[in-house]
Amino acid sequence: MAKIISIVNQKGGVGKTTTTHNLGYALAEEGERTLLIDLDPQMNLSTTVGIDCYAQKNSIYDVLRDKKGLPLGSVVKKTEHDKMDIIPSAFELSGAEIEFTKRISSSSLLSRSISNSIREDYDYILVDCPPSLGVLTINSLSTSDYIIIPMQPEVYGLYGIDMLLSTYEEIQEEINPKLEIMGVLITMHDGRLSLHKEMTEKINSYFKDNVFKTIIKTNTTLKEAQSNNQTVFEYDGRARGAKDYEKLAREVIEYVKER
Amino acid sequence: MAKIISIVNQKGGVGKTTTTHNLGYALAEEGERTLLIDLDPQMNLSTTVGIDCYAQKNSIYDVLRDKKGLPLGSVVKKTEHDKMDIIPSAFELSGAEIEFTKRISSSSLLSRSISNSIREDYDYILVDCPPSLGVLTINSLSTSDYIIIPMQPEVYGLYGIDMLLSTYEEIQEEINPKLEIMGVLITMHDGRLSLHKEMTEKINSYFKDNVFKTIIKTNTTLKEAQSNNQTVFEYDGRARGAKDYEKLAREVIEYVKER
Ligand SMILES: Nc1ncnc2c1ncn2[C@@H]1O[C@H](COP(=O)(O)OP(=O)(O)OP(=O)(O)O)[C@@H](O)[C@H]1O
Ligand SMILES: Nc1ncnc2c1ncn2[C@@H]1O[C@H](COP(=O)(O)OP(=O)(O)OP(=O)(O)O)[C@@H](O)[C@H]1O
Ligand SMILES: [Mg+2]
Ligand SMILES: [Mg+2]
Repeated sequence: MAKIISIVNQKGGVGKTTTTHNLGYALAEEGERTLLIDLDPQMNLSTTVGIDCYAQKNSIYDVLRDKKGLPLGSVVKKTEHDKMDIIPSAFELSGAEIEFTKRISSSSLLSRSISNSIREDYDYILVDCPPSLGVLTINSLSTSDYIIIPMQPEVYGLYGIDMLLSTYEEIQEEINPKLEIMGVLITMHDGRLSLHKEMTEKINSYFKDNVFKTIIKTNTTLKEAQSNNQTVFEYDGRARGAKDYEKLAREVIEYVKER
Repeated sequence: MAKIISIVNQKGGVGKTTTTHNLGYALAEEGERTLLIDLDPQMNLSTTVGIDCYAQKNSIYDVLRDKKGLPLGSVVKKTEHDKMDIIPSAFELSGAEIEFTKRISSSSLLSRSISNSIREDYDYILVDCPPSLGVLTINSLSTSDYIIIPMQPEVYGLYGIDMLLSTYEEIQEEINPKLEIMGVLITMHDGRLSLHKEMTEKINSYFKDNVFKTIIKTNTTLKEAQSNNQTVFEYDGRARGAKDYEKLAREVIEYVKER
């Protein structure tokens, strides 16, 4: 049965998409069958993986709307890696905030569409969320086992965290009691900046055991790989970013095994 | 009469808040009376300016809901600079997406609350928008004269731009014909990266005259100033970031004069 992990932070530009893509690939490299779900209407993840979201006959939007009775499995697409698949985004998701909210069961559209057969096909399902705490992110949290919170070691990174934690607590109490925070992932860390050292200490003292040992360092190769529509592994496996996401994948697998 | 400028990009973490705060201060330094409006429920701008958003008796949320007949002027707060004021954010704005959408006039709540008297009090009104194209951003665009689009010279920066441009065209045609793009502002530019040179060329060839001559370079002092709840001008006026935002302020003033 697949473990479902939401990659969430309403703060923009903290590395949610970069983490979903590279962690997903690193898990696949470790032999884990991995499914990525792109719930962000910006479609960054889908575009990087090489999918043309406008060319889909049916999409995750149709599945969530549940008008055609489409199973989620019908919108899964293959990627370059034989152990990593993707459910691409759709531009109609940008209207989802407004459209889905009117429905009584608006927070459980995704959990109702993730069948047991999908869960059997994979070991991990990673969901890339948009930079907001709206209906799409809530759908992801409502169906997830775990949350990973990417966070830059900068002051704006810490400001919004209370809002995210209170949304998490609300969903855990009212909709999804099994949901737990797997950890805060420090991203784009630059060892030369004293600001980053200070903020990392603040994050560690605030979250204590809930911070991944792995820190993702700032690494230009990650950006270059993205402009080549690749993960850092495909672009240059010796790069700093590849080592960091490899380490993270092992830490995630270890965490799940111990549970 | 104040010129209203929306600082918009649904891509997260591109420097919207950093630009609103530092450009606002630079305009005030040039002698322009400036009002900042924080329309982002994350409240990053309000927190940096030193406002406790939870301590407000009435907020922009009450004004937009229009239940109490409160004028926008009643929620203006002073800042450290005598020529720069702010209308802080409110945590209730995070529910605004759902609550305001149901109202027929949901896109013009802000324009109906910006009275002529507010417009007479200022030369510039800058609106910091959240990382989405939802009802809050649409309200800002519906009442603005100009748009500034901060953009990182990275591939994810370019992916979502078509969605933003189509939203702009729709609002210009149906709600606000005076709306124009003042320019794309390249932010966090790192001269050492060939990727940034390449992407800057792509942005220039895509947007032609609609790109500011001023490029905001990546500058650690900007981040350090934020962790001190200051603009870069207050923290270290000689820094690279201060020079860049000063230049931008002059370019904005020049643009408005020529219109
Ligand atoms: N470790 C890293 N080192 C250097 N650059 C990075 C790193 N991680 C991410 N980036 C860059 O930072 C930018 C933001 O990353 P990304 O788009 O993954 O964040 P996000 O949280 O998904 O953004 P959004 O909130 O818009 O969805 C991208 O341009 C990406 O290339
Ligand atoms: N020129 C710059 N040089 C270095 N760092 C910068 C620069 N501009 C912004 N930053 C940093 O980048 C991060 C993102 O900036 P900011 O929060 O202003 O973006 P935003 O677009 O407002 O994000 P959001 O989409 O979450 O509202 C912040 O941590 C900020 O300190
Ligand atoms: Mg993303
Ligand atoms: Mg912001």
